[in-house]
Amino acid sequence: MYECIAVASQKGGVGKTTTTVNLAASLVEMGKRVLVVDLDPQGGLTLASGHEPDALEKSVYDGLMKDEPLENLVLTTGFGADLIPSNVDLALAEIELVNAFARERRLAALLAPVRDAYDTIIIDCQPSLGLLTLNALAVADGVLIPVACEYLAMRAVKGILTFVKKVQAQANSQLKVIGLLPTMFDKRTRHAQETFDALKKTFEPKVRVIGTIVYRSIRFAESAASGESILTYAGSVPGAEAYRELAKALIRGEL
Amino acid sequence: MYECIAVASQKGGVGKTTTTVNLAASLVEMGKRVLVVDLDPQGGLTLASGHEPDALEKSVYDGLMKDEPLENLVLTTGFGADLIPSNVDLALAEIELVNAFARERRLAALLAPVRDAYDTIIIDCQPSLGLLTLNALAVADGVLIPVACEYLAMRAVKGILTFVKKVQAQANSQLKVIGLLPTMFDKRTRHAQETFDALKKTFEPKVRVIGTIVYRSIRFAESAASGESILTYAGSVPGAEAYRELAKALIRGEL
Ligand SMILES: Nc1ncnc2c1ncn2[C@@H]1O[C@H](COP(=O)(O)OP(=O)(O)OP(=O)(O)O)[C@@H](O)[C@H]1O
Ligand SMILES: Nc1ncnc2c1ncn2[C@@H]1O[C@H](COP(=O)(O)OP(=O)(O)OP(=O)(O)O)[C@@H](O)[C@H]1O
Ligand SMILES: [Mg+2]
Ligand SMILES: [Mg+2]
Repeated sequence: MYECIAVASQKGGVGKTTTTVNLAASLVEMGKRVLVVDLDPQGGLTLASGHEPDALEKSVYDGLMKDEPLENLVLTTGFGADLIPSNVDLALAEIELVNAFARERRLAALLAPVRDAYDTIIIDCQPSLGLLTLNALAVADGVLIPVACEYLAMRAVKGILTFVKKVQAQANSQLKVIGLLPTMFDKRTRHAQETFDALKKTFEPKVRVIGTIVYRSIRFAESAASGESILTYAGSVPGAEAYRELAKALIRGEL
Repeated sequence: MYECIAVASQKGGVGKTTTTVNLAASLVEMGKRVLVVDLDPQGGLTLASGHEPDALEKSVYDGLMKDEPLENLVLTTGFGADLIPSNVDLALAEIELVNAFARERRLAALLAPVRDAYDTIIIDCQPSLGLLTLNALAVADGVLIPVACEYLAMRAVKGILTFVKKVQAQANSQLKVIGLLPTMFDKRTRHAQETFDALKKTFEPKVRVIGTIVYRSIRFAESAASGESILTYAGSVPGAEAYRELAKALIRGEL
């Protein structure tokens, strides 16, 4: 199984945060020890885990830029994983890192002491390919790319794959592309199926389009508001099953 | 009417690009001369306008960083507005601008020669509050904030409003918040109405929640693939009417 998974795409709103929460929850349900890291200044993962970004005393920013030890940052979540939270302070890091020493290895250094304490670490990236996402890809051994089954999201895939190739060549040769995870697939529309078909035609066999599809359901937005994962909030929706399947495939080493 | 509108939010996938295309198309339909600017390295607006970001000889990056005159950058669109396109080169600008002179006024300088040639300029921002979005807010006299009617998008509103306040205080005192534009409102769900109600309760009367709601429709994703606006692709969907109403309200100075 991957020790560290980055969930990344520069396209906004494709389900990066939702995938991080629900994949982590599924792995926890199967007995794995999981740490999730919020690497987005919006603090979406922190919010979806039931915490208030503005109320944090310390966040991932302090770990990256102020040498705060990791154990002072870790919070619990409603879905059984541990969390390194974030808030708007993290936006400063993007600018401060530009002229910093070993700027893409800050996250790797922060996580190093706990790699053995968890079966896997999952990093939720912000919707841009800057220095924070570079930090995530430099420490990860796998990158999962959610793709909303809509035209503009599909067109964004080439951009993240190009960025990943650069990272593999210059910062982390161990990084593998786990695959493209189809999300927000609306069964009632032709457009979703057409986009999914185009995704397979354009990227396979070089890049895997993960067979597990996460169907669109309003329960996902509702579960984010509840601080729970979809598994406990609305465990019978098809999307919940999809994340459990994804977790199983990762545990079995099929992805 | 606003001379220059920035469409901004750090939350991804809330309809920034879709709003830029369809508001521009609605204003053109009402006889206005409109320029749209793609300030997102993903090139979503460029794609939705029927162009290929990777095939561009020059883009907004060249105008911002290489003193390329604007007239060498302007393209036409399928919805009657002019476009300054972008592609992945623009991602370099975010880093190159950090140590540049007058770094937040580069876009203002690029647009200055054509301000009189258009009734309004609309800038599509990327999903982050960095130097590119700062450039947009520094030149705009109005900022439109799309908010998907879902929990995580609502929670992101405070972040963009705080950023706007900073810009108003330090870079552009003329900048006004046009309002929060409710998007992707799914009539079939309670969650959308609850989010909309929470939006009004949390932000009004200080910030206007625009009464025109853009309802969810797959036709928006399809129209982006066609290079047309929703007005010509599927003009009878409720969302199309919403953008026309928004354009009217802007022309009449009601917003
Ligand atoms: N399968 C799904 N069906 C319906 N809604 C979904 C699904 N997955 C996520 N959502 C909702 O769509 C919105 C976007 O998802 P999310 O915030 O996870 O995307 P993101 O890629 O993390 O966004 P950002 O780019 O802003 O970080 C959220 O409101 C979320 O609750
Ligand atoms: N009212 C709507 N109903 C349904 N789908 C919509 C609506 N508005 C936009 N969309 C679709 O939702 C997706 C996200 O919209 P869009 O790309 O415009 O958001 P954005 O804020 O520009 O995203 P980014 O943060 O990546 O720049 C696109 O696939 C778009 O076609
Ligand atoms: Mg997110
Ligand atoms: Mg966009």
